[in-house]
Amino acid sequence: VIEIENVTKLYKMGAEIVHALRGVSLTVRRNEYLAVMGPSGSGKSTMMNMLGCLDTPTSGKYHFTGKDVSSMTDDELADIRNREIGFVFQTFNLLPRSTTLANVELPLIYAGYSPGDRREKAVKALHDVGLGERMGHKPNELSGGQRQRVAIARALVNNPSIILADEPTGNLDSRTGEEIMQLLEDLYAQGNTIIVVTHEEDIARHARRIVRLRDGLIESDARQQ
Amino acid sequence: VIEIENVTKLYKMGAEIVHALRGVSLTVRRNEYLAVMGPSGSGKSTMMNMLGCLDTPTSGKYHFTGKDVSSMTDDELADIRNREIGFVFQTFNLLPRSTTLANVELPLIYAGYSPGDRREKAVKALHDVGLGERMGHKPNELSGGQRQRVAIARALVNNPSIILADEPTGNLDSRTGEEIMQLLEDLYAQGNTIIVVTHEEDIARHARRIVRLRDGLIESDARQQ
Ligand SMILES: Nc1ncnc2c1ncn2[C@@H]1O[C@H](COP(=O)(O)OP(=O)(O)OP(=O)(O)O)[C@@H](O)[C@H]1O
Ligand SMILES: Nc1ncnc2c1ncn2[C@@H]1O[C@H](COP(=O)(O)OP(=O)(O)OP(=O)(O)O)[C@@H](O)[C@H]1O
Ligand SMILES: [Mg+2]
Ligand SMILES: [Mg+2]
Repeated sequence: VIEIENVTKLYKMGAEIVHALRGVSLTVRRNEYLAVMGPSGSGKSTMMNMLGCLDTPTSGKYHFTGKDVSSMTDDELADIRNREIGFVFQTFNLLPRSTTLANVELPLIYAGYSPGDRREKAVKALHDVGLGERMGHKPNELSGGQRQRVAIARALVNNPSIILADEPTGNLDSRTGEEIMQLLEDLYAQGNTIIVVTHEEDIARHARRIVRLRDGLIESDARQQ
Repeated sequence: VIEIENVTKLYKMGAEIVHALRGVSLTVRRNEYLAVMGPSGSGKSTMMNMLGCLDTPTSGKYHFTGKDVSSMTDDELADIRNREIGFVFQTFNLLPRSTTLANVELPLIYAGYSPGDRREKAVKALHDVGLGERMGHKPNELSGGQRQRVAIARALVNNPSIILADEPTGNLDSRTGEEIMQLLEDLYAQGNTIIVVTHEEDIARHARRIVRLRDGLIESDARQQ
């Protein structure tokens, strides 16, 4: 369903060029569960942003469900981002002046749900991540791990079939982190496709395949258990 | 050097009251190394903000080097925050429009260093966290783990004797995380006082004492190895 071929990403910084990705190729089928690992700065978030159609490569190809992403219209891309893919950002990206509930309802507004249905789905998503008691809080009235969970709830609320999560448990204690991993495991069992960036081996152990990045390149890609 | 007694923190949210801290007491001597652990939302960051003189309790006492913090002048408090304590925020709090180098120099401007000395100290601090090659980047041109390391460098650049770090390795791979823990271990060996909030047991193992919070209360406080 996802196929990137020789993707590079370069940033020009004055006279210097930063090679965030130096040519990565990856094929992911429907209902796979991958963990992406690698040192800080190795290109994981950059690669995830490509996969989530949030950024474009400097060179290389990206085929999403067989179709070349670079030839898609803005509407087609917006549709993928809103309906097909749920993205949990490493830095959460919550709207600071909206409540937790409003933040989680946002993808449902784009998807055209009625106010009643939106509220119901958003409330359920928040309960699934243990935040039923924090729905009226704004992001700066939440703990770090609570904000992370709002970002997760928002990514899952529109029932996407592909979940891209960039360090979803980085701010969570082990037990809450396990609850989130159980959530992802259930979604995988329901036939969805999961890609998780993590730096913790315990978290990576839940996945069925581990892709390791180093310095903008894939250094290994192996199935496990 | 740090003594909080029966500290509470309440937030009024309309008709509800959120009890972030329900009465915590903690005594920390010079040259101690503590880890603070506990579930998401249990009050760790709230307690750290109290200790860092960044927030005031709803009730209870805070004595810093024997002196009652609530009776200090604004200048005395600013002095503590700038010279005595280095604080690594869970959400980094970097200035988005300044470069990495400028962000790290900031505490040195308040401390009255000359431009030449500021630059030298800031450059060294950035090399210590492995960011010598990213000094001209702005925060949004850095990876998540790189931003975290800028926040760490900024906290350490003015050689504070007390380091309060809220999840300093949450976005770092194991190896980079170990390098940061080694940095803290060296600072501890030099006689400084270290308090680290973490949710990872491997990170907590570096400390000599573990304080566990649950629901706004201290549930255990024990020395180890
Ligand atoms: N400004 C605020 N208004 C209302 N409630 C708040 C505010 N700030 C924090 N809280 C609440 O206080 C509680 C403790 O927050 P705190 O940030 O200290 O938790 P934490 O232990 O650091 O959690 P985490 O591990 O998720 O970072 C949380 O339940 C949070 O929702
Ligand atoms: N806008 C930008 N301009 C210049 N360089 C950038 C930009 N964004 C990212 N980079 C660089 O690209 C490299 C890869 O960044 P990326 O965010 O993908 O790393 P990462 O593997 O997610 O790291 P982490 O584990 O720390 O989150 C980093 O070295 C970073 O400094
Ligand atoms: Mg990243
Ligand atoms: Mg916190």
